This record gives sequence, structure tokens and C-alpha cells, in this order.
Amino acid sequence: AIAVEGLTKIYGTGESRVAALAGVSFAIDAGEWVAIVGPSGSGKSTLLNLLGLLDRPTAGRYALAGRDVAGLRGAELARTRGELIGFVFQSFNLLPRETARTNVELPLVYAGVPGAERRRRALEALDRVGLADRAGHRPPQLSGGQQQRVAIARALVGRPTMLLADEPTGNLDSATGADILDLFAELNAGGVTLVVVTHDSTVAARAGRVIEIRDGRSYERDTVRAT
Amino acid sequence: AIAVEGLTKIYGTGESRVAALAGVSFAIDAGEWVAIVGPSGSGKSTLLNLLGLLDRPTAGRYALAGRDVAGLRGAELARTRGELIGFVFQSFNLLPRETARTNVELPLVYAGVPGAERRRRALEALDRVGLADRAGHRPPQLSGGQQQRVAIARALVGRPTMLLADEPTGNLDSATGADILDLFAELNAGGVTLVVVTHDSTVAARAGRVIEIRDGRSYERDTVRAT
Ligand SMILES: Nc1ncnc2c1ncn2[C@@H]1O[C@H](COP(=O)(O)OP(=O)(O)OP(=O)(O)O)[C@@H](O)[C@H]1O
Ligand SMILES: Nc1ncnc2c1ncn2[C@@H]1O[C@H](COP(=O)(O)OP(=O)(O)OP(=O)(O)O)[C@@H](O)[C@H]1O
Ligand SMILES: [Mg+2]
Ligand SMILES: [Mg+2]
Repeated sequence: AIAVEGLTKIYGTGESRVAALAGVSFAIDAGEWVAIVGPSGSGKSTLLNLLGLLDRPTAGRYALAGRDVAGLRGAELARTRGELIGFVFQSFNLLPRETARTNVELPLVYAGVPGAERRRRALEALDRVGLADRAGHRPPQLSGGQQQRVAIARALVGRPTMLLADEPTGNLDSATGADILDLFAELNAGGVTLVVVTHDSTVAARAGRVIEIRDGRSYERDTVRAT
Repeated sequence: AIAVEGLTKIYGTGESRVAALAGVSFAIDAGEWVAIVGPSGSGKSTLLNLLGLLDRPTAGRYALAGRDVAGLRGAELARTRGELIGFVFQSFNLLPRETARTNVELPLVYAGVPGAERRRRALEALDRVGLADRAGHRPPQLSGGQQQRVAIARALVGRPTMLLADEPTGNLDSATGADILDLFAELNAGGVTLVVVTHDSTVAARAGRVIEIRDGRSYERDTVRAT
């Protein structure tokens, strides 16, 4: 599903130059569940944004579903992103003046899904994350963990083949976080590829594989799995 | 330091009525370290906002440093808040067009501290949270955990007598989170009262006492402390 080679992202120039990613290479097969871990500031969100086609690398290659993304432009880039990828942002990126339901409907609007079906699927997604009774609230009327779950619902309402989640349980208590992990396991069992950036070892432990990012470089972590 | 009685916060009316806090009562002595835990949506941020004088209760009483806060208005309210309380927001609330350093200087601007000393203390606070080399970056140029640490630095630069922190380690890896906990322990050893909302059991374990919030009500949790 994913193949990156020498992926590099550099911000700024001269004194303010920051190599957020300094040549990252790995492959992820369709249907895998990979956790990405590493210290604060190490480059995880930068990497996930590149994988999610939200940003372009300074150097290096990224092939998604066998196709080099460098060739994707404009409408085709947007369509590829919309059809294949569900993205959960570290800071949620919800529209503050839209309700939880209309926020979750947004990917379906882009996909041209009719209104009644959009509404039904959005309410179903909110129910999956335990927020059926908050569908009419706007983000400022939601707790931090509720906003995070709306962002998760929005990421999966379009039935993407790949879910990229940037610290999806950071604002959740362990019980609510466990519900989200069970949801992820269900998606993965149904064939969805999962790439989850996390600081939570419980979340990393559920993945089949752990990639560690340190100072903009990637390392495969040997996981000794308890049986 | 803190005494609350029957603290209540109700949002909305009729069908959209939400009792975020339904009568919370407890006391916290000066110099205590209290963790506030509970499920997502249970009322923790609502409670912390009331304690931080960022909002007014619908009903109930709140005495801060022996004085009923209901009587505080306008400039006196702002001054009390500025002098006594450092607040770390769950969503950081940084100014996106200001640098990390000028964001951290803000409480000192309100306190009338001269420019050179403001700068020195802001850089010192950023160094304490491991961000000396990010002082000139603006929030969009910082990682999630870096933004969270800038919010922490801003909360303690004014040397408050009480630090209220809403999930201060949610975006931090365990090593960086441990550094922040050591910093909190240092502040507490120096007499600062700490009230920390957290979903992280490691963070809760460092506190001397745990208050649990569930459905807008508070419960004292009996902690069996390992010796
Ligand atoms: N302005 C508002 N209008 C309506 N309901 C609100 C408003 N603000 C908060 N709420 C509701 O009040 C409840 C408590 O919210 P609060 O932010 O205190 O929860 P929390 O315990 O901090 O949750 P989390 O752990 O997810 O951050 C939530 O169910 C939320 O939906
Ligand atoms: N626009 C930018 N300009 C300059 N530097 C940037 C910019 N965006 C990010 N950085 C820097 O790049 C590095 C990597 O950032 P990134 O957000 O990928 O980290 P992260 O691993 O997700 O961290 P966290 O765990 O704290 O979320 C950080 O040191 C950050 O300061
Ligand atoms: Mg990040
Ligand atoms: Mg909260």
C-alpha cells in the first residue's frame, strides 16, 4: 500500500533550517497495522502529513497503491486523497461553526453522497465512537476527547482503504481509548490499512509492527510479542 | 487554597440542556498536589475552568485563598487570576502569529514586567521544558507536543501560587512527559499548589490525592500508595 524511499522534509533556511525528516525509507503492505512512535518533535506528524498527501516532500519518493504520488496534481490529487485515505489530525481540525454531524458528513459531501444517506452514515459513525447524543453540538460545546472522537468519526465515514491517525487517543481516558482501539481492530480485520502515530504504549502494542522515528529518521523496532 | 461547595454548571436549555457539573464539593489545601481523573465528557475541563476563574458557575460556591470569588469583578478578577493562577489549556490556546517566546512572555506583560527581564524569564521557562532552541518558532512551526510545552512554560513563567493543568502530557512521549512531571514535582516542593486533570495513570500516581469526576459529580478516590 505504501512505499517510501529517502523521504525528506526540510523547513526554513540558514539559521532557521530544520530537517524534520532526514531520509525515511520503509514499506507498508495493504491491511497492515503499523504504529509510529518517537519523541516529541521527532518528525511523526510531518511523516503522516506526507503519507496523507497533505504536504509534499523536499526530496525522496512516495508510492501509494503502487503509484508514485509525485505525478498527482490538483483534482486528481484531491480525489485520490478523498477516496483512499481517512486522516485523524493531532489537533482535530474541526469546523467550529458546524455541528458534530455536519463535520463528519464533510468527506461524503466531497464524494457526492446524497443528503439523506450522508446524514445516516454520519450519525452511524458518531454512534460508533460513542457520540450519538452529541450530534447537534458544535466543537466549542464538546469536551477535548469528544472533539477527538468527532475527528475519528469523520476520518472513517468515507470507508477509506487506509486510516492515518495522529495520536487518536491522546485526550481519551483508558476505557474510551480501548473502545476506539476495538473499533480500529474491527476496521483492520475488514482489510483497512492502519498507520497510527501514538505516544501510548497500549496503542502501540495493538499494532502488528512498530516504526520508531528519532530526529527525522526511521527505525524498525523489534517487538517481542507476548503470546 | 480552594474550597468548592455544590459547584454546578449547566449549558443550554430544554432538549439541549447539559449538566456538565452537577454539584461538586471538595477542599484543596495550599501546597497539595491533586490529580483529577474521569471519563471523556465527565466535566473535568469545566471544573478546571471554574477553578481558574475563566468561567462562572451556574450555582454553588468557590472560595479561593479564603475569599469567595463571586464578589470578584472586572479588573480585580483579572488581577487575582493573573497573580495567583497559572493555567495550561487542553487545547493550548497559543497565539499563532506570536513566537514561542512572546507567547510565554504574555503573563509578564500583563504583570508589568520590563522587557529585558520578560525575555530572560521566558527563555528560562522555555529551557525548563526543553524548548530553548524553538524560542523563535511560531505555533504552526511547532509539533503538537512542543505547542503543549509552550503552553506549560507560559503557565509557570509568572511564578503562580497555583498551577491548573488540563491534560498537560497528552501529546508527549513518556520521556518528555517524565521531564514535565519532574518539573511539576519541583514546583510542588517549592510550595506551588497543583491541580492536574489527566488521563494518564502515571501522572495521577505522582499526585498526593486523586479526585474522580463522573457525570458531573466528584468522588474522592482511595489511593493505595506503594511504599
Ligand atoms: N458550551 C457547551 N454547551 C453544551 N455542552 C457543553 C459545552 N461545553 C461542554 N459541554 C458538555 O459538558 C460535558 C463536560 O465537558 P468537559 O469539557 O468538562 O469534559 P471533560 O471531562 O474535560 O472531557 P475530556 O476528558 O474529553 O476532555 C461534555 O459532555 C460536553 O459535551
Ligand atoms: N513549519 C515548520 N517550520 C519549521 N519547523 C517545523 C515546522 N513544522 C514542524 N517543524 C519542526 O519539525 C520537527 C518535527 O515536527 P513534527 O510535528 O513532525 O513532530 P512530532 O514527532 O509529530 O512531535 P509531537 O510528538 O510533539 O507531536 C519539530 O522539531 C518542529 O519544531
Ligand atoms: Mg505530532
Ligand atoms: Mg477536557
